[in-house]
Amino acid sequence: MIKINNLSKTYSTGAFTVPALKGITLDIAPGEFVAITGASGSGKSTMMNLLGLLDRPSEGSYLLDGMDVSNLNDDDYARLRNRKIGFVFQAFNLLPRLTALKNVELSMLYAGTKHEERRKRAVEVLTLLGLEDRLHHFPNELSGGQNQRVAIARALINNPAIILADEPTGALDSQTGLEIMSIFQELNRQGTTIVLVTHELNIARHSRRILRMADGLIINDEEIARP
Amino acid sequence: MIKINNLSKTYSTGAFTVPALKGITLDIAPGEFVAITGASGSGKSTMMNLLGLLDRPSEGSYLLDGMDVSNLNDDDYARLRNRKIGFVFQAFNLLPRLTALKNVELSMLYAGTKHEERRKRAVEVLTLLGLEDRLHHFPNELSGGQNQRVAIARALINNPAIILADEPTGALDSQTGLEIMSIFQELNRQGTTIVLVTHELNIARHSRRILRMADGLIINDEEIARP
Ligand SMILES: Nc1ncnc2c1ncn2[C@@H]1O[C@H](COP(=O)(O)OP(=O)(O)OP(=O)(O)O)[C@@H](O)[C@H]1O
Ligand SMILES: Nc1ncnc2c1ncn2[C@@H]1O[C@H](COP(=O)(O)OP(=O)(O)OP(=O)(O)O)[C@@H](O)[C@H]1O
Ligand SMILES: [Mg+2]
Ligand SMILES: [Mg+2]
Repeated sequence: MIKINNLSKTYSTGAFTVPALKGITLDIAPGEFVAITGASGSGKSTMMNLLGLLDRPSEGSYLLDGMDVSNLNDDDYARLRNRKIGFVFQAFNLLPRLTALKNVELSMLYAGTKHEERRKRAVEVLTLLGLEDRLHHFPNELSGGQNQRVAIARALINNPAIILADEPTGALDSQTGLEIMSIFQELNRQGTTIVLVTHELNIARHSRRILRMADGLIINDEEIARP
Repeated sequence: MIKINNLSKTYSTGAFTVPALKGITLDIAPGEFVAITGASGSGKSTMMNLLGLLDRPSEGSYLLDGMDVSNLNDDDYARLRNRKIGFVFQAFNLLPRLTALKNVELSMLYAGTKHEERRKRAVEVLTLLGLEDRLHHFPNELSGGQNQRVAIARALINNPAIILADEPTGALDSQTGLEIMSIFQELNRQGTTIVLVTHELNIARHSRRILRMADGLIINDEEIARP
């Protein structure tokens, strides 16, 4: 599903050069459930942005479902992302002038879903995440954890083949965090490939494989036995 | 230091009314170290915004260091906040067009600190938080946890009497989170009153008193024995 080879990313401006990712080689098979941990600044979000087709690598290759993404122009890059990937951003990235409902509906536009169907599905997913009373609130009228759940709803809504979630429980109390993880586990049982970044070990333990990053490299890669 | 009586906050727009805080009565003495936990949406940030003089209550009273804040006009409200309180926002709230260094320096302007002194102190605090190589990066050139640490630096820089921190370790790996907590404990030993919201119990256990919130009320208030 995901095959990266020597994937590297260096950010550089006039003032500095930051080698955020230093040549990562990694295979993730369809249906896997992977957690990524590592110190702040170790390159986790950078890696997720490359996997999520939100950015281009400086070096190395990325085959997504067999397709070499470096051959795609920007439009095809975006189209592939919208079709295959649901992304939960570390900073949520909701549109501040749209309500929770409209933020989620918007991400269904690309899939060409009809209006009534979009509304119905968006209400379902937001309800699943406990937000049925907050559909018409704007991001600044929602708590941190409510905003995070809207971001999660937006990622799930198109039933993507891959979910990439960057700290999806960072703003949630433990109980709500566990509810999110059982939703992810259910989606994974139905075949969705899941890669999530987390700094909490009890969250990481809901996955079946834990990668540890440090200074732009993967320093550990461990299958975990499921109870 | 903090005395609130029947403090309430209801958000209402044309479309809805949300009673986010339903009458909280609470005393926090100078030098206390308090943690606040509770489900997503239970009113923690709302309470912190009222304590931090970032918002006004719908009902009830707030005495800060003996002063009834309801008597203050908006300018005096802001001036008291800048003098007494260091606030770490759940969403960091950094200015996107200023570097890490300038974001921190800016919050020293109100205190009337001289330019060289501001620069020197800002570099010190950012270095203490591990950001010495990121001083001149903008928020979009920093990782989530680096942005959170800039927000923390900004709250500490004026040596405030009270630190209010809303999920200050939410975006940090466990190791960095523990480093932040030892900094807070050191400040508390020096007399700073600290109130922090967290959903992680091992972080809450660095405090000496844990308040639990649910549905806009405090439902538990427990001193914890320190080892
Ligand atoms: N400006 C607003 N207008 C309307 N409702 C609001 C507004 N701000 C917050 N709320 C609502 O008030 C309730 C309490 O919000 P608050 O941000 O205090 O929760 P919280 O405990 O900090 O949650 P979290 O743990 O998710 O950050 C939530 O249900 C939220 O939807
Ligand atoms: N646009 C950018 N320009 C320059 N440097 C950047 C940029 N984005 C990220 N960086 C740097 O690259 C490194 C890796 O960042 P990244 O966001 O991937 O870390 P992370 O592992 O997600 O950290 P966190 O756990 O704090 O979210 C960091 O040191 C960061 O300062
Ligand atoms: Mg990150
Ligand atoms: Mg909050």
